[in-house]
Amino acid sequence: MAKIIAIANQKGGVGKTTTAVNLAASLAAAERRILLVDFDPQGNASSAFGVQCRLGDAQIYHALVQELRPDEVIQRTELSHLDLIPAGQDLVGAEMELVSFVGRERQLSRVLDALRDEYDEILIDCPPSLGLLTLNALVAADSILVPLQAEFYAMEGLSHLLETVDRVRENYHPRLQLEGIVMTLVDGRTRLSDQVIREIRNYFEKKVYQTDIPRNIRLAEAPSHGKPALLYDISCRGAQRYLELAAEYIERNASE
Amino acid sequence: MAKIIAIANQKGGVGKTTTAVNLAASLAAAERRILLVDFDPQGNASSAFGVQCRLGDAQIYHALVQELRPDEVIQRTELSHLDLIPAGQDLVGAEMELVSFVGRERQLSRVLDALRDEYDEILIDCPPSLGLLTLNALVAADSILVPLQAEFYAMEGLSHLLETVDRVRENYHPRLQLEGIVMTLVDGRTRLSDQVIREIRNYFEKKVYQTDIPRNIRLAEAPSHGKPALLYDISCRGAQRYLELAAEYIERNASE
Ligand SMILES: Nc1ncnc2c1ncn2[C@@H]1O[C@H](COP(=O)(O)OP(=O)(O)OP(=O)(O)O)[C@@H](O)[C@H]1O
Ligand SMILES: Nc1ncnc2c1ncn2[C@@H]1O[C@H](COP(=O)(O)OP(=O)(O)OP(=O)(O)O)[C@@H](O)[C@H]1O
Ligand SMILES: [Mg+2]
Ligand SMILES: [Mg+2]
Repeated sequence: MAKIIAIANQKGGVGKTTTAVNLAASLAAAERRILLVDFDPQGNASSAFGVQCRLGDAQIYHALVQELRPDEVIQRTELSHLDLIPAGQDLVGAEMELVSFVGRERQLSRVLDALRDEYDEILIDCPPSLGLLTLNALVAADSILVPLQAEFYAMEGLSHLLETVDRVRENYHPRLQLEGIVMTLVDGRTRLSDQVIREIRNYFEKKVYQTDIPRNIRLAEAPSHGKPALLYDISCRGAQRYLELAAEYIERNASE
Repeated sequence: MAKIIAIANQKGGVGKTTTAVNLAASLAAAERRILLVDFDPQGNASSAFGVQCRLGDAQIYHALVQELRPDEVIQRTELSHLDLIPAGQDLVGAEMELVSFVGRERQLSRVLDALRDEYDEILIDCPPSLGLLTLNALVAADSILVPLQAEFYAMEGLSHLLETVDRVRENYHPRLQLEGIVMTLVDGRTRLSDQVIREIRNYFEKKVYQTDIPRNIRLAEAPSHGKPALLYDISCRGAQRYLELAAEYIERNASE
């Protein structure tokens, strides 16, 4: 029975996709059976594996609006334990189309519940907004993992995000948990981020993962080769940190 | 008669708000009369001036749904030639509310047309998506300025953005121009971005501004003090480059 994790933060460019792709790949390397769901119309998690969805190609949109069955939109990747449900431009219209659906916030949950028995974890890469797509992801998920950059605008958005999580718990899904906060794009050269990270660790305590992800150019290069970092350059700091993050995730969830 | 410019790119975290805030401030320093419209529910352009919109405070949402007149949502800033229309959480719901409006893509245009005579330029900071809010901004605008980061995911999104601009021209607004592309977060230390920037300049030629914006930590620090960079630390490279960008914008538009 898979655990479903939404990787979400409405602030743009904080490392949601980079975390979804590399955490999924690292967990698969540890032989967990993983499904990565690209739920962002930008389709970045798909292109991280060299998959470009043209209009009409089987993708998450078609399962969402029930044109295809959930198992018909799954693709294999280079990693034996990692499958992908890609996204593309079709998803842009989904947000407007879903508005008039009955149970509009539960469509992704319906799709993913049908796949839970096949996987250990299902990771959802969310778009940079708190609209209907992210709402669907939060309703479908057992927990939310928040990639957080230690900069002013990103910090400011955190309280809105946590309020949204509270509202989802109250109105749709009482069991939604906070999986944790992962500090991303940590730039060792600046005092700003050191001070901010200390404050976050004090406030959120155990909820912040010990493993943080440093800024590492190889992480930004890997997607142009259609590979997660551990297949592009496993020796780089970025790939190593995501392997450590996966190990920490497994440890935190083993004790439950 | 103001020129209206949408600062847009659906890729998250590429410097839309940083460009909107600092270009607006630099143009105001050059004595142009500027209105900055925060059109992102995150409200980052508002907090860059120390303005926090609580639910119910007068903001762009209220003019959009006609609860307030356009002139009733304008605020002064520390800069005499720069006014701000702030945004806050009320705007989150606007996207879903607008779906059922007649002329749903023209609501912002209606609001800003009423203000055109008061300003030389009206800049719109857009959210990281191609939904109804960004569509409203593109329909209201005379031109679009695209902040572009020289990284794989951001580059990949550029073709979708330009396709969306073409669709807006065909269906809603034939006169929408491309103001230009501004290279942002330029990191001199990496080969990846040098190579990518050369390709972009070759392909888009004159459409790419000569002035690019380097990564400069002072630009990320300024918003936590509620000031644009030229008021926080005018001597830093970031503030200087935005002043140069404003000068290049004025030169490009003078010759028309
Ligand atoms: N630790 C890192 N080191 C270096 N570059 C990184 C790192 N994490 C992410 N990046 C790069 O920073 C940019 C933003 O990251 P990413 O696209 O993963 O963020 P996102 O939150 O998914 O963005 P969006 O809000 O658009 O979905 C990308 O170009 C990515 O390659
Ligand atoms: N030239 C720069 N040098 C250093 N930091 C920068 C620069 N430009 C932007 N930043 C920082 O990078 C982050 C992303 O920038 P910004 O928020 O302006 O992007 P955005 O495109 O508006 O993001 P969103 O998609 O969430 O609206 C912010 O923390 C900002 O302070
Ligand atoms: Mg992403
Ligand atoms: Mg922004």
